[in-house]
Amino acid sequence: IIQLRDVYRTYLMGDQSLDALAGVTLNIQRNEYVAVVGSSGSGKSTLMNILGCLDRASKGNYVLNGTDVGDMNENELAKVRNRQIGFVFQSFNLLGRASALKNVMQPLVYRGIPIAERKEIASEALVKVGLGDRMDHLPNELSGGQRQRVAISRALVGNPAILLADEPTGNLDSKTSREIMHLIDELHDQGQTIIMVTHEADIAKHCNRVISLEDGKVASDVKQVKS
Amino acid sequence: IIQLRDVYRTYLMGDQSLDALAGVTLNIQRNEYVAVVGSSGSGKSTLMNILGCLDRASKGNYVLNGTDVGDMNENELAKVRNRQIGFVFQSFNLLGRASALKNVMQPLVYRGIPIAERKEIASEALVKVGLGDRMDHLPNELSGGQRQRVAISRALVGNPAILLADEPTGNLDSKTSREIMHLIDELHDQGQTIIMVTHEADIAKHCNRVISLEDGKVASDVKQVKS
Ligand SMILES: Nc1ncnc2c1ncn2[C@@H]1O[C@H](COP(=O)(O)OP(=O)(O)OP(=O)(O)O)[C@@H](O)[C@H]1O
Ligand SMILES: Nc1ncnc2c1ncn2[C@@H]1O[C@H](COP(=O)(O)OP(=O)(O)OP(=O)(O)O)[C@@H](O)[C@H]1O
Ligand SMILES: [Mg+2]
Ligand SMILES: [Mg+2]
Repeated sequence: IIQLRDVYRTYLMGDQSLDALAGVTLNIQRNEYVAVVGSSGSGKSTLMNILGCLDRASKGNYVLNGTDVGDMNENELAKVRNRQIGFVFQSFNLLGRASALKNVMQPLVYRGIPIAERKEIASEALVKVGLGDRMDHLPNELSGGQRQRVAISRALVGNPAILLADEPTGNLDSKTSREIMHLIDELHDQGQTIIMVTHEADIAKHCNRVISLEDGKVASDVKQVKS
Repeated sequence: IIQLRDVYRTYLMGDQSLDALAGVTLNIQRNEYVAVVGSSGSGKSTLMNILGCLDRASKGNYVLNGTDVGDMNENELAKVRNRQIGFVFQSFNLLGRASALKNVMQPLVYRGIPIAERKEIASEALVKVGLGDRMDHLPNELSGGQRQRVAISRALVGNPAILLADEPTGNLDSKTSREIMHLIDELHDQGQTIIMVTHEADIAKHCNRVISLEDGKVASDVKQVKS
């Protein structure tokens, strides 16, 4: 479902160039459950942004679902992002002036769902992550872990074919982390493809493949038994 | 050094009131190494913001270093914050338009250190957290964990009497986490007081006391052998 061929992402700073990704080649099959690991600054979020069509590769090829992403224009990319991909960002990226409920209702707009139903689906999603009594709070009226759970709900609510989650449990205590991983496991059981950046070994155990990045390259790529 | 007496922090939302802290009483001695734990939304960041003089209690008393914080005006509070306290925020709170270096130089201004020396001290602090080659990057040109390390450097650089760290290793891989914990341990060995929110058991092991919050109250307060 995902094919990367020798992908680079290069930043120019003055007269220096920095390769955040330096030649990444990867194939990910439908319904794989992939953990992306690596030290701070190794390129994980950069990789996720390219996979999620939020950023373009500087060099190389990205084929998603049979289509070359490099050929798509802004409208087509937006369509793919809104309909096929659910994204949990490392810094949540919630709409600051919208309530938790409105934030989770947002992805459903693109699926042509009427407002009353969007409200109902989004409320249920928030109850599922323990935020039933926080639905009207704005992001700055929520704790760090509550914002993270709103971001997770928003990513899961449209039942996306591909979930990209950048450190989904980074701000959560172990009990809440387990509840969140249960929801992500459920999405995987429904046949969806999961790609998750994590630096916690316990979280990576949910996956059946671990890709490790180092200095913008794939250092290792190992299949494992999901435990 | 820190005394809280029956502290409340209440938010009014429409006709409802929400107690983020609901009667917290605590004494923390100089040079203690305290972990604050508890589930998402239990009141940890609210407690840290009050301890760091960034927020005021709605009810109750806070005596810091013998002075009642409730009696201080804005100027006095700012003075305390800038000179006695180092703060690592859950969402980093870096100056968005300043480089990593300028961000880390900032706390030294309040200590009357001349600019050339501020630059030197800040550079060394960034090298210590592995960001020697990222000093001129702006926060949005850094990875999540790199931003976290800049925030940590900025909190440590003024050698504060009290370090308040809200999930200092949340976005860091285990190797980088160990390096950061080494620096925080060093600060403790110099006699400073450390209060750290964490949800990772390995991080809490560095502490000699664990305070657990639940629904805005202290659920347990246990001394332990630092391991
Ligand atoms: N401005 C606000 N208005 C209303 N409620 C708020 C506001 N800020 C925080 N809260 C609520 O206060 C409670 C405590 O928040 P706090 O940020 O202290 O939690 P926390 O323990 O740090 O959680 P986490 O582990 O998720 O970071 C939460 O339930 C939150 O929803
Ligand atoms: N806009 C930019 N300009 C220059 N360099 C950048 C920019 N954005 C990111 N970088 C650099 O690219 C590298 C990879 O960043 P990325 O965010 O992908 O790392 P990461 O693996 O997600 O790290 P972390 O675990 O800390 O979140 C980092 O070294 C970072 O400094
Ligand atoms: Mg990252
Ligand atoms: Mg918090």
